[in-house]
Amino acid sequence: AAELDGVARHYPGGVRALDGVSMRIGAGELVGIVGPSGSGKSTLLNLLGTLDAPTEGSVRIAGHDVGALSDNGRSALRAQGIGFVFQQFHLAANVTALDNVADGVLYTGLPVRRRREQAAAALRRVGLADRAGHRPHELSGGQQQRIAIARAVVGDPALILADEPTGALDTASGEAVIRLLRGLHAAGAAVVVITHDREVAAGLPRRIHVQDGRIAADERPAHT
Amino acid sequence: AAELDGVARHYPGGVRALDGVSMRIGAGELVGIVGPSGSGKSTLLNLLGTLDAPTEGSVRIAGHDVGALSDNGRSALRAQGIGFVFQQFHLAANVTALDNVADGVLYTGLPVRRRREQAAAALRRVGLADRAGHRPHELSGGQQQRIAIARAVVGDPALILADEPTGALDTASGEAVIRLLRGLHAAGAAVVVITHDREVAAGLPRRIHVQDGRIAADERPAHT
Ligand SMILES: Nc1ncnc2c1ncn2[C@@H]1O[C@H](COP(=O)(O)OP(=O)(O)OP(=O)(O)O)[C@@H](O)[C@H]1O
Ligand SMILES: Nc1ncnc2c1ncn2[C@@H]1O[C@H](COP(=O)(O)OP(=O)(O)OP(=O)(O)O)[C@@H](O)[C@H]1O
Ligand SMILES: [Mg+2]
Ligand SMILES: [Mg+2]
Repeated sequence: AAELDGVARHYPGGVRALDGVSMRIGAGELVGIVGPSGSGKSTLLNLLGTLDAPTEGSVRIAGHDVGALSDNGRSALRAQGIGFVFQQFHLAANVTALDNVADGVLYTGLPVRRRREQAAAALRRVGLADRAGHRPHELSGGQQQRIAIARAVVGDPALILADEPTGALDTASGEAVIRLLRGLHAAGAAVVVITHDREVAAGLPRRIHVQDGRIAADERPAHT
Repeated sequence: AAELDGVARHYPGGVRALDGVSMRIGAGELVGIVGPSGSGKSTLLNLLGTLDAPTEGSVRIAGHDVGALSDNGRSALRAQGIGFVFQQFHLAANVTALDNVADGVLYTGLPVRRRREQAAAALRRVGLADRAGHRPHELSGGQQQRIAIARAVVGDPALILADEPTGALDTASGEAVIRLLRGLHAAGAAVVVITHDREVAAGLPRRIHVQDGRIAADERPAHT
């Protein structure tokens, strides 16, 4: 589970990306985050994923107070159980698709051969087994996004944080990605998805609405 | 006007991004390009924008055979009249939003002060006048996309090529961008938009469908 309590995130020059945000994501929950451009969605996800620290308030992940952990403690927490799909993919440039995905299980200490086997299986799940040897600049925008998704899920993490995972995808490819995330949720992972796709958002059992750095609504539609 | 005739674009290793593509975009036309991830849309747009060269066939822009031009000739053609919104934005990293947009009229030779005035006006049109001093890493995904759009339109080019211009935007911000592009079209520019957003595609007077590197359909719905 992940919990924010009275969290703010400000930047120099008076930008208040988040203010007074308190929320809880339960183990195994499927949650959407929606809101206008610049409202604070990615900032919220980065804090949940221990990739950023709050200006005020506290973040607890799996019971740990993230602020009290060392840098190493935070990376260990991430490596053990958080898969992240970045909004701008952040793939390693001169590295093949296979090795970009294998990086997702770097922390396991498994030998490279075993990690690449897991990576090849993840590439098959996103429909790109035949491009394992290509590097990011040799792939289309949507193909790169699917590599980023494969890297996030290859280690079967307990918490998956996905920032607009269908942003670069056509409807059919996007639906396949959402099916993949739903499958991981069904298997027990907590999945948090930022999306501006109305159809994707409508299909989620809970939707947190962010507006000007605050939580404007936390919608749990009945019996979806 | 822009014209492709028998165009193919292949990559080493047997990837056939485009094959046998012939099409024409008239001066002042508004056209959509749709198709699955990896089908060849960005490749097509890069060829139309003289940013890439075909493996076979010819590309003519405003009557010039692009293959017969020198590198300088091609950049002059681009600078004089083509505005490009890249799928991955490609903003200059340590440069302010204002100067990123001012780069869109670098070729005019106008003094920096004048270029920055034009850039400030373009930033206002995309709703980001208050972030002129921020650099790309200080802006959200959608804000960066809007900077990229402002840079493409700041010089009032005759041809605007936009690769998923609403991909990182919520519905309202996306609609504002489409209104901006429609306004430029109404003023006489030719506008070509790659999109996987069903609503955006449905509103365009012509839709070119790309599938596995070929034009599968060229839909000109009557009386839209
Ligand atoms: N440098 C390259 N080397 C090898 N293959 C490439 C290269 N650049 C592009 N491709 C391939 O060409 C095909 C078409 O790519 P393109 O970027 O045009 O697709 P797209 O329709 O824009 O897809 P998307 O919707 O995912 O952005 C893809 O299969 C892609 O992997
Ligand atoms: N380093 C920074 N310095 C200043 N402002 C920043 C910085 N990083 C983010 N911001 C601002 O914080 C606000 C929230 O950004 P965030 O990336 O969370 O938005 P978002 O909801 O994800 O938007 P989008 O839908 O466009 O991706 C924005 O106004 C953004 O410009
Ligand atoms: Mg974001
Ligand atoms: Mg593309």
